[in-house]
Amino acid sequence: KERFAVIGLGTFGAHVARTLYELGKDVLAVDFNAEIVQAAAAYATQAVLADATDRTVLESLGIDQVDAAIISLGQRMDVSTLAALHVRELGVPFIAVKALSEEHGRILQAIGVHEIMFPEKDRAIRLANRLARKDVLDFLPLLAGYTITEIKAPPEFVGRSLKDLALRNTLNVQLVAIQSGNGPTRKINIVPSANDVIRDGDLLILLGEDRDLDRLDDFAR
Amino acid sequence: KERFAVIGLGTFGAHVARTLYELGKDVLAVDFNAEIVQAAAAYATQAVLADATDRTVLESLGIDQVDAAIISLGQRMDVSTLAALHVRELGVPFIAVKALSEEHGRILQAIGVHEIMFPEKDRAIRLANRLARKDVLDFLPLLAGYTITEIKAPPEFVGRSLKDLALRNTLNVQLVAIQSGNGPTRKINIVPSANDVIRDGDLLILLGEDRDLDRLDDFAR
Ligand SMILES: Nc1ncnc2c1ncn2[C@@H]1O[C@H](COP(=O)(O)OP(=O)(O)OP(=O)(O)O)[C@@H](O)[C@H]1O
Ligand SMILES: Nc1ncnc2c1ncn2[C@@H]1O[C@H](COP(=O)(O)OP(=O)(O)OP(=O)(O)O)[C@@H](O)[C@H]1O
Repeated sequence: KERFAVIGLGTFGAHVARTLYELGKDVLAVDFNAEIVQAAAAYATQAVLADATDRTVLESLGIDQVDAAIISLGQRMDVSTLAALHVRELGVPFIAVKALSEEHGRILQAIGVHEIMFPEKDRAIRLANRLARKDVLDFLPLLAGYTITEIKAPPEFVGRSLKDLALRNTLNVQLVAIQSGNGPTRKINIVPSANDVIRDGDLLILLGEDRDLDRLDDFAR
Repeated sequence: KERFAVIGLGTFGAHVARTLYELGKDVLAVDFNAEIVQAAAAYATQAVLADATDRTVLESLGIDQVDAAIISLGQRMDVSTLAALHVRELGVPFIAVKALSEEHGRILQAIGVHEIMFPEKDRAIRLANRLARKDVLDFLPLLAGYTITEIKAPPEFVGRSLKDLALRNTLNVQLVAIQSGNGPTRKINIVPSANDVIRDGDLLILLGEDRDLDRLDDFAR
């Protein structure tokens, strides 16, 4: 059975732990705040009070045996980086860390962290870009939380028809246009029909709520 | 010209302000932390030291005249909700707030906030869902005597297709995945196809016996 260590139980960490736990995974939740650890008993297999910068403690908790570690330790770069270093040295095969800044991200990358996340920054930039745009669909931004965005056709979509993909039902986003080719051979198919098929290299113009469009980013990675 | 009020300049707020400002918008940035306000002068039209729960101050700043307000005020629900209420009462047509929790979100909705965001929660749930999935790579490390290792694409490989490299024949290792980019733009191409080309900066994930992988190290130096 897969075992995960979630180190730091702020908003981000608590949600990671809870989601994994509810999916039936073995979750070791770590924080140095007693109240938080107490609450974590409800969403983790094991909730432990510990200082994540203490390598000996981490080792005694069996962190070296987990399949993945997720680190989100608050506003101090040194604390977060040190914990990531220890977890790396303990040989954990997959480490994800919520970074405080781009520079922090580069340090984490240098020490071998596998996944570095900037959720507030990503969401902030998306919001700002939407608020700043003057679109044909200008009135749409007033529909709270909706955005028009473009993504390259993910490999999983290529060769499939819109009817088959059923984006509205599966991902709650609507494909409003497909742009194929570029330069003089560029074509744009607005309000595509159900039998249209997505081709490699197509640009998909999607309408949806930000939270649903965010999910597509995973496809498009 | 569009004018935006960004109230609260933590990670989220600062990125909203900076993005809008760099897009040429008129940005009024508000925070009650003097150091933060000082730094904000670099990414806002006007950076003001003020307590966002003080309606009189907000009014004197001309918040009632902005096109949209973006509020992200930290860990206190009362502070955030009060600021949102004032901004709403001042008649700002579009208000976006970073919520602390689902319950906080419901309160914000009740007072008429137009857009409520949960960036850490959304990202956390996506990460957890992905980690919980069984990927092709999971069982590979269990092949006895074999190792999965990663190397940076050696210069000799860059620009060449897998078919052309014929790693299995020449070096007795199998390329099981190529990882390109990093951080939020990281992509992983699992079981790449023969025509895929290796790019500078790619991380090659290889399966093979240690002695064969060792030989690759010579390439990768
Ligand atoms: N050295 C440490 N050892 C263990 N836990 C720590 C340590 N330092 C901080 N923490 C915990 O990490 C958690 C970090 O959460 P916090 O809310 O500060 O921030 P965050 O990671 O910036 O954000 P978010 O709320 O978005 O998850 C807190 O619960 C805190 O108690
Ligand atoms: N009453 C207030 N008036 C003005 N500014 C405030 C007030 N209360 C808090 N702030 C500011 O709001 C900002 C909130 O940022 P903080 O980093 O605490 O959190 P956040 O909103 O949880 O998260 P993030 O870092 O993800 O943006 C801080 O810069 C703080 O100084």
